[in-house]
Amino acid sequence: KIPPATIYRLSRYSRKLSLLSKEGLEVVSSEKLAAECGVNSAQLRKDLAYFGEFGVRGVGYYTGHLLQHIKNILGLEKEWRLGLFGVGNLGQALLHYPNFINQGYRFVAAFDVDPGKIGQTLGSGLDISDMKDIAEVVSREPFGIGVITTPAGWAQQVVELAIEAGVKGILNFAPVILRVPGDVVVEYVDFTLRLDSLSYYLSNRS
Amino acid sequence: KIPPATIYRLSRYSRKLSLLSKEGLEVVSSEKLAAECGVNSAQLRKDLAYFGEFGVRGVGYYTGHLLQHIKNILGLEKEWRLGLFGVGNLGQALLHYPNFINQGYRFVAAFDVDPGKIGQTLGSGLDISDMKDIAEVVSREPFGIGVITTPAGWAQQVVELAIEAGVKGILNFAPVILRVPGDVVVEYVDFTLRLDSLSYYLSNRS
Ligand SMILES: NC(=O)c1ccc[n+]([C@@H]2O[C@H](COP(=O)([O-])OP(=O)(O)OC[C@H]3O[C@@H](n4cnc5c(N)ncnc54)[C@H](O)[C@@H]3O)[C@@H](O)[C@H]2O)c1
Ligand SMILES: NC(=O)c1ccc[n+]([C@@H]2O[C@H](COP(=O)([O-])OP(=O)(O)OC[C@H]3O[C@@H](n4cnc5c(N)ncnc54)[C@H](O)[C@@H]3O)[C@@H](O)[C@H]2O)c1
Repeated sequence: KIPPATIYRLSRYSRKLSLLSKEGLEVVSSEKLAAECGVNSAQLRKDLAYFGEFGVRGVGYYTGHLLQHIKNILGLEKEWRLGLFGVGNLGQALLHYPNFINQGYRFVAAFDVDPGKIGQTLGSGLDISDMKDIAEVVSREPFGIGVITTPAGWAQQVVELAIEAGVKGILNFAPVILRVPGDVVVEYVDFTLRLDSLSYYLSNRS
Repeated sequence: KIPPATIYRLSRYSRKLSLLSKEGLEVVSSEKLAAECGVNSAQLRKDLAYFGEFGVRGVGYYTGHLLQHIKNILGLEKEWRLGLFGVGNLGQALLHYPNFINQGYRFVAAFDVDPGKIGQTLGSGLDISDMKDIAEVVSREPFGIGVITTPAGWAQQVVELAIEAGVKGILNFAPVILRVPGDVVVEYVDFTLRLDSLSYYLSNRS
């Protein structure tokens, strides 16, 4: 079993490799790639060793070749279709963000319960659908990952509706732990957790 | 040295304890608190043991008492003042979020370089300051934590200006690794990392 921290680091290696490859760097040493990603080179080699042997002794890694390998491992050779639940402040910031497309993520549906929002068309051409119509919208525009930006109190109910409609991956921004069946994967983005961690380290520095 | 994952879990325990305490629950068992936070009770007891003995044998934990202890450990008994750099889509969503105040975080300053934004007053009464005036604004409205929501290409330069003005804690949303001196603490919020992790698990399920 691969540690979750290794998967997060793979994502960082792939992002850095794609920058290096755009800059025309053909070969990169494990020391350089590690330093650019804020890790040590032993950690980088250990992470990659879970998936096979990619380096060439005395040369390093072929940038494009390693990038392609990591993208395949992460499942990024295909484009992921996303659906957003809760088109409020945060939801709109996510829908307006142009970089998701470059990284292989595209919003194909957005849902809300507010009558003032349902039926509106966003800048990207996306219509805001009614939560009531989720089954019908998903059958027309299927998506693999649901992004939850509803108020905390609604998140559990919304995730159940999304799962019922066939969604198996959830990126949750609401500050609640979601109860989901075993075949559904949930990732949390929690800003306050990060702020509390800053508070701890700033308060406990000697 | 306390593992970073323990600090993140402490933050989750404190959030859940404050909900339980609001509901009037005087005492809570380690099993119940652990289950509500999505961890096992041995992990919870191990996390708390780093900081002392809080449970009462046969009873569990006094909810209000444990909450106060954890808040003190995390440095949450005081209100943290925040400054935001880059009042764009994401920055505005953060500035409009009412819940940060309830958790002890208040934005006292916001900076941008866009002449169309500088001088505007936000709904919360906050003025958008010019990045050029950072030293003068920070001396008037000091803050301990800088939140970076500028484009990735500017993040390193902005963090250096913030540190020069005396800021020691950074919450960074830009997808770059920041180089900072040893006495500055940085936390990253990276949505794409989480999406890539979802992609990995969804692509590798048997
Ligand atoms: N904005 C931030 O900076 C921030 C920070 C941390 C956490 N969060 C979390 O992100 C979530 C969204 O925050 P926000 O600031 O965008 O809130 P918001 O109130 O601006 O937006 C919430 C949206 O969800 C919609 N909604 C309500 N019930 C729904 C349902 N059952 N189904 C579908 N849509 C529904 C509302 O109509 C609204 O459009 C919250 O859970 C919040 O705690 C936000
Ligand atoms: N919006 C999202 O959903 C999202 C998702 C993931 C990551 N991010 C990251 O968050 C950051 C902000 O994203 P956004 O969508 O809000 O971008 P945005 O373009 O909407 O906002 C950026 C703001 O920063 C300001 N700015 C530019 N240079 C500056 C400088 N030197 N000092 C101060 N302010 C400056 C701009 O004037 C603008 O107001 C980016 O780094 C982005 O990669 C955003």
